[in-house]
Parts: sequence; structure tokens; C-alpha cells
Amino acid sequence: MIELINVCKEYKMGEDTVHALRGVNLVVNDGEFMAVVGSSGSGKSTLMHIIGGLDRPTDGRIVVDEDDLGAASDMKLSKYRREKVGFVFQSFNLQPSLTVLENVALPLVFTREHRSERKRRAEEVLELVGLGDRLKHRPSELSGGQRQRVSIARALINNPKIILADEPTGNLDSKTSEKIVDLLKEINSIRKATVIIVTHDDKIASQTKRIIHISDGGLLN
Amino acid sequence: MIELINVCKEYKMGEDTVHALRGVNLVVNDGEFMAVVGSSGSGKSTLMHIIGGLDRPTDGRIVVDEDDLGAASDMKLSKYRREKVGFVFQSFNLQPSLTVLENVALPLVFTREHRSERKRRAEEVLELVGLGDRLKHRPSELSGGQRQRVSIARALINNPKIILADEPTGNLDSKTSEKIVDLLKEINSIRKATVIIVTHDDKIASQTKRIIHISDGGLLN
Ligand SMILES: Nc1ncnc2c1ncn2[C@@H]1O[C@H](COP(=O)(O)OP(=O)(O)OP(=O)(O)O)[C@@H](O)[C@H]1O
Ligand SMILES: Nc1ncnc2c1ncn2[C@@H]1O[C@H](COP(=O)(O)OP(=O)(O)OP(=O)(O)O)[C@@H](O)[C@H]1O
Ligand SMILES: [Mg+2]
Ligand SMILES: [Mg+2]
Repeated sequence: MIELINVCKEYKMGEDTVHALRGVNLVVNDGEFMAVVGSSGSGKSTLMHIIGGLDRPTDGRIVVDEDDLGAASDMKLSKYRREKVGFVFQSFNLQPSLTVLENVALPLVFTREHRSERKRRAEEVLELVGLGDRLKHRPSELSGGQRQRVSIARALINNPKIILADEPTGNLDSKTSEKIVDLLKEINSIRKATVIIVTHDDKIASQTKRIIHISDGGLLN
Repeated sequence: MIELINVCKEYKMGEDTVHALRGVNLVVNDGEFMAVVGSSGSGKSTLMHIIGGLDRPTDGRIVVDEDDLGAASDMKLSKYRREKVGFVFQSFNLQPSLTVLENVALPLVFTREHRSERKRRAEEVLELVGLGDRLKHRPSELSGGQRQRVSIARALINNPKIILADEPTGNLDSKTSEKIVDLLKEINSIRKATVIIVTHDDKIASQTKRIIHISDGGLLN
């Protein structure tokens, strides 16, 4: 279970302060399939980064499975991210010097699997997102939507308990987008992963079981 | 007028060859307002890069206002880009060490305007895309959709004759997307700029006056 209690995030810019999140209260139960919607700049990515342990609140508390992430050490946060979270970044964050296959296999480097097994699993998930024929390309040799799909594959390979997808279909045509959403639905229903999708696409939001609206750093309702 | 005659683009990858564009024939008249649609990896960005003089065909010819771009020197292509083209990149391509204002004013550095006038014009176009209160931020201090809008503002500031927008609303909510499309429509009708928008969004494609479909490197019809 993910619990946010009065979570705030501020950025100080000289004399100004940007209030990216203002007192967010939220409970996400295990296995939920949820969308986060809101206008550009409203705080969605900030929220995802805090849930994913990539960033800390400036105020308030976040507790995941009884671990207080705000109070956790960097090492503990890093362990949480590695073991529990699959994050699809809005700007992909791929390693430019690694191939597609190496990028996707990267999260498995911390597991005890043999290199050949890691490679096989990476290939498998890349097939699922339609990139089986791009394994040896580098990110710069891919289209925007292909990079996005590599980022998705990498987030899924570790079978994480929590999948945070920050606008995973922004660069995809509708047919490819549907395949990705179906894949996430399947992972949610079969593997019981908690799936949170930030999306600007109403068609995608309507396929989730719960939609939360964020506006200017605050959750509506 | 933009004319592509049997334009091909290939990438050699070891023994394999990726045919990103296969014999594309296309005429775009001055002042057209056109959408390019097609699935992820079908060749849209490649097409835009060739029209924008950022890349050369492997075969075939591209002629813009009687200049053969494929045969042009690097210096001539650079001049063409600077003077005629405003390019909104699918991955934004902002300068990380410059502020939002400096990023948008960058194309004007080659004009004869005073620094204060460049600054004023950059501020003006940033207001148009809703970022008047983010002038001093760096790209890393912006949301994904805000970075996208900085990229859009930068493409427009030089009043280019040809605007090439590669998925300009992929990271924007529908309300902000509409404002951007309205802005492009206005620039097309008032300033007679040729506007080509790559988009995965049917709602946006339907607002243009012509839609071309690309599939696996070839234009349909
Ligand atoms: N430098 C490169 N080397 C090898 N292949 C490349 C290179 N750049 C692009 N490609 C391939 O060329 C094809 C077309 O790429 P392009 O970026 O034009 O697609 P796109 O239609 O813009 O896709 P998207 O909608 O995902 O942005 C893709 O299959 C891609 O893998
Ligand atoms: N490092 C930072 N310093 C200052 N302000 C920041 C920083 N990072 C984000 N912001 C601001 O915080 C606000 C929320 O950003 P966030 O990335 O969460 O928005 P978002 O809802 O994901 O938007 P989008 O839909 O455009 O991706 C934005 O207004 C942004 O300008
Ligand atoms: Mg975001
Ligand atoms: Mg593209």
C-alpha cells in the first residue's frame, strides 16, 4: 500500500518558490490500476517521482508497505526503487552508449541471473512492445516512439510490484498505444502489480479503474 | 515550394539496412497546413529532418524554392535552416545550461537585433505558449510539457517561412494542445507560413487542411 499524507514539494528559485505539490493526501491499495490526469505543469511527474522514491517531499509523509520513504536513507530508497518499482520516464532516460537490449537488461544486473538469462528475458519483453528487430540499435538510432517503448520494456523486466508510467504513450500512434495499455492491464490483472499511469489521453484514462485529477499541485476532490 | 522526388533514406547497420524512407514523392505548396500521420517507426521524423535540411537523402532529390538541398553544401544547408525553417523537435533539444528565455532567443542571435529586442521578442512568444512565468528556469527545472512548449516557442521566434512541428503536443493536455494548434493555425493563415505537423492525435490531424499517411517509409496513395 502507498500512502501520502499532506505531501508538499517546493522548489526555491531565488526569491520565488514553485509549489509543485501542495498537501497531497492519497492512498493507493495494492493491485490498483489508476490514471493521473492534469494539465501541463500541474505536478504529475513530481508526484510520480516521490512515489517512486526518486525524490523526497519537502514536507509531509510518504509510506509504502510500512516504510517511511521520506525518512529513509539514500541506500534504503535505492533498494526500494530497485526491488519494488518499475519507472517509465517521461523523457525515457536511456543510456546512450548501450544497445536497446543492454538498456532493457540493465535492471537485472542486480539479480543473480546469468547474463544469457538476462539477455533472453530482455529480448522477450522487447518482443512484447514490438521491438524484437531493434535489439542492437543505440537509442540515437531509434524513433521517438521506439525509445519510449524501450523505456517501457526496461520498467517491466524486473516484474516490479509498482509500475509508474509517466505519459508512456505520448509518442505512440493509437494502435501501438492500445497494445501498451493492454500490456499494462494484463500485468495488473495477472501479476497483481499496482499500476499508475500519468496520461493526457482520455481514452487511456478511461481504461483504468480509478482516475485522480491534479491541478496546480493539489488533488481535486 | 517543397518538392521531394523519389527520396530514399537508408541506415546501414552491420549487415542489415534500415529503409527509413523508400522513394517518397511529395509536393508541398507555400502556405499549406498539413499533417503527417503514421505508426511509430514509420519514417515521419526522418521525413521532417530531410525537409528541414537537418539530414540528407541517401537517394532522390529535394528541392525547396528552387534550391537543391541534397546537393547543397553544409554551409548552404545551415543558412537554409537558419533563414527559412522553424523546427520543433520530438525530443525538444533544448540547451541545458541556458534559461528558457535564452533558449528561445537563440535563433535571433544571427539577426541584427539588439539584445534587449531579442529578449522582448522571446518573452512575447513565451507568453503565447503560457510560459511567461518560467523565463528564468533551466530546462531541467521544467515539466515535460513546459519543455515542449519552449521548443515550440523557439521554432516560431524567427517568423520562419516553413514550420516543421514533430509531435508538438505529445506531452500536453488537451486544453494546452488546442492552444498550440490554434497558434499554428493563426501563423499559417496570417503569416502564410507553410506548417507541417507530425502528430499521432487524430483530433489535431483533422484540423489541418491536408493529411498525408506514411507507412514503413512510404507515402500511401
Ligand atoms: N540513425 C539511425 N540508424 C538506424 N536506424 C534508424 C536511425 N534513425 C532512425 N532509424 C530507424 O528509421 C525508422 C524511422 O524512424 P523515424 O524516427 O523517422 O520514425 P517516426 O515515424 O518518427 O516514429 P515515431 O512516431 O516513433 O517518432 C525507425 O524504424 C528507426 O528505427
Ligand atoms: N527542479 C525544478 N525547479 C523548479 N521548478 C520545477 C522543477 N521541477 C519542476 N518544476 C515545476 O514544478 C511544476 C510541476 O512539474 P511537473 O513536472 O510535476 O509537471 P507535470 O504535471 O508532470 O507536467 P507535464 O504534463 O507538462 O509533464 C512545473 O510548473 C515545473 O515548472
Ligand atoms: Mg510530466
Ligand atoms: Mg518521430
